[in-house]
Amino acid sequence: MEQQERVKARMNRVRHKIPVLSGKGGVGKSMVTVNLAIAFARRGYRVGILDADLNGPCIPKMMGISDLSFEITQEGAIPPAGPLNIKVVSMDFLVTKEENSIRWKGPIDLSPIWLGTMEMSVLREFLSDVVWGEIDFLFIDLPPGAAADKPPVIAGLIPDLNGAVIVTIPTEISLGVVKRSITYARELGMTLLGLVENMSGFVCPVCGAEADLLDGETQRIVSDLDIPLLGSIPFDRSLSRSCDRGKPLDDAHFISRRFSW
Amino acid sequence: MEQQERVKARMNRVRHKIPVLSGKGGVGKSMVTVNLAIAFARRGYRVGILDADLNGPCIPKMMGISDLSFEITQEGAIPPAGPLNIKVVSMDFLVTKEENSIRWKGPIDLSPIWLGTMEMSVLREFLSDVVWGEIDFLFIDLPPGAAADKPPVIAGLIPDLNGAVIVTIPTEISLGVVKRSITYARELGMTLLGLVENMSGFVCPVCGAEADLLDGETQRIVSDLDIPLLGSIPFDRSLSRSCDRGKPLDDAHFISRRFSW
Ligand SMILES: Nc1ncnc2c1ncn2[C@@H]1O[C@H](COP(=O)(O)OP(=O)(O)O)[C@@H](O)[C@H]1O
Ligand SMILES: Nc1ncnc2c1ncn2[C@@H]1O[C@H](COP(=O)(O)OP(=O)(O)O)[C@@H](O)[C@H]1O
Ligand SMILES: [Zn+2]
Repeated sequence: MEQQERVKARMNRVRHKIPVLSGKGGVGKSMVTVNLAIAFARRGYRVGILDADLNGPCIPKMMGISDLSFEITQEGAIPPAGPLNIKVVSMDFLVTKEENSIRWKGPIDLSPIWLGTMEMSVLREFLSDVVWGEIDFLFIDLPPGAAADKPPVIAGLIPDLNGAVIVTIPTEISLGVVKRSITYARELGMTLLGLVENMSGFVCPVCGAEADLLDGETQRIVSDLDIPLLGSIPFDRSLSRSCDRGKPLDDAHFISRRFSW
Repeated sequence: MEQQERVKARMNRVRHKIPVLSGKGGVGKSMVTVNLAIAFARRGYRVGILDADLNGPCIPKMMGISDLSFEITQEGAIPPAGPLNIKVVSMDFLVTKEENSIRWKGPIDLSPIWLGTMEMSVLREFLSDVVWGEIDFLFIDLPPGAAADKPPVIAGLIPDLNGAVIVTIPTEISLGVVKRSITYARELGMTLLGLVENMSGFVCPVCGAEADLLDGETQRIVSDLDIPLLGSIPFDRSLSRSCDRGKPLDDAHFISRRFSW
């Protein structure tokens, strides 16, 4: 079967495919992807995560399964499962921990071209040769970036995407980049579910006051661009600890409730 | 003259070339580049910034000059200057604000290859055709990323680099990626000046307590990898405001003092 046919056959068994994107790196896109997947799995859905951020694949670590790997069978590659039986597919499973990234050994100025081509073929294989099984919600952690580079190309490899979730922090700089990626995503015909504002405030561990961390006006973007604000996540030490250690926050934690839309 | 010859001739007039890099995006690499340039310019040095992060060029905005541009002369392109006469060269000056990123109109899966090639040729032109003049310190804001992709390729285009500055935030995830980029940079023969830890703490605006924001042990990385810690920058609203508005912090601000090494 042609690779494209196999992608279609595998993706037909996935009911909803939700890309998670951000204009700039480091705004909490992977943290949001993981916590969304956990919130949906807790409600009984069959959930998967495709970590398409090939340069900084950190989903397996946030799910506590970075030392697992694929099981190769006749049927295809069976992905490892994390907490709540969430299936995870990531480049992180393909590299050994020491070198932990693929090295280009050819002429140095061809490396960006080689990397671009290789990334696309790895992603096509994730879609065509991984045994995803029946999945209700597949969350796709796209690499950071706006216009002409990777996110739209990767999204183009996956048939029938549903609405995308965009993650930002409330600074002018990050909101400026988000505006551009919203405009561009709409031009490509991607529907948008909404915006998640991360690091919206800080709860002081000494006196308990919730102080604003940053000045950016997310509300203005939400009304200017007519995109729903799905939730605001404060800066919280237990959240960064849960990502670092790969242990999901308790269901009752106030931040877990911010993800159950 | 061959392009490579022109690069050498221009770069011979720059005394110190200091790359600033980070494994992951969003850790404050551009903020550190801008504040380092300002600190050195305040001490009377002639300073330039090369914004080599082509996908998220935000140095002009942080320097308050995003509406300026190059002046094309016989001699070459004269870069705009920001506060303290710091020369800034950035892709941001080449795109119009609306579209604010270059769009690829060919077959969608060739876009990463085209982007990789185009980025390299834009950077070569920045190095060979910009009139830098006499510069004591040139800070180079490299794109985020570790191993095989852009940072090492871009660093390879510039002759005789001095020590590099690496920026991180104190989370296990970010420190893990930093470890890999330190190992890889050393393998490429790049000397390292040291590490800057950003978002190391938070000063509560209500009760004044400085609380730790994150758990990562930067101290452990500093001793394990034998790399000096150049400074720790807390999370501070006036700092994000100064980046968003393109107005440097006062010389007397406690954060400005953290940059005068
Ligand atoms: N609201 C938050 N509170 C505390 N730490 C956070 C928060 N959001 C993200 N982090 C931490 O910041 C780092 C970057 O987040 P990540 O999800 O990797 O960003 P991205 O995927 O956008 O690069 C991670 O170490 C994560 O644990
Ligand atoms: N210590 C800090 N305190 C407050 N805001 C910060 C701090 N460091 C960075 N920021 C803000 O976080 C955002 C990301 O910083 P930036 O320098 O663009 O990161 P990078 O270049 O690593 O992607 C910017 O909007 C900046 O203003
Ligand atoms: Zn307090």
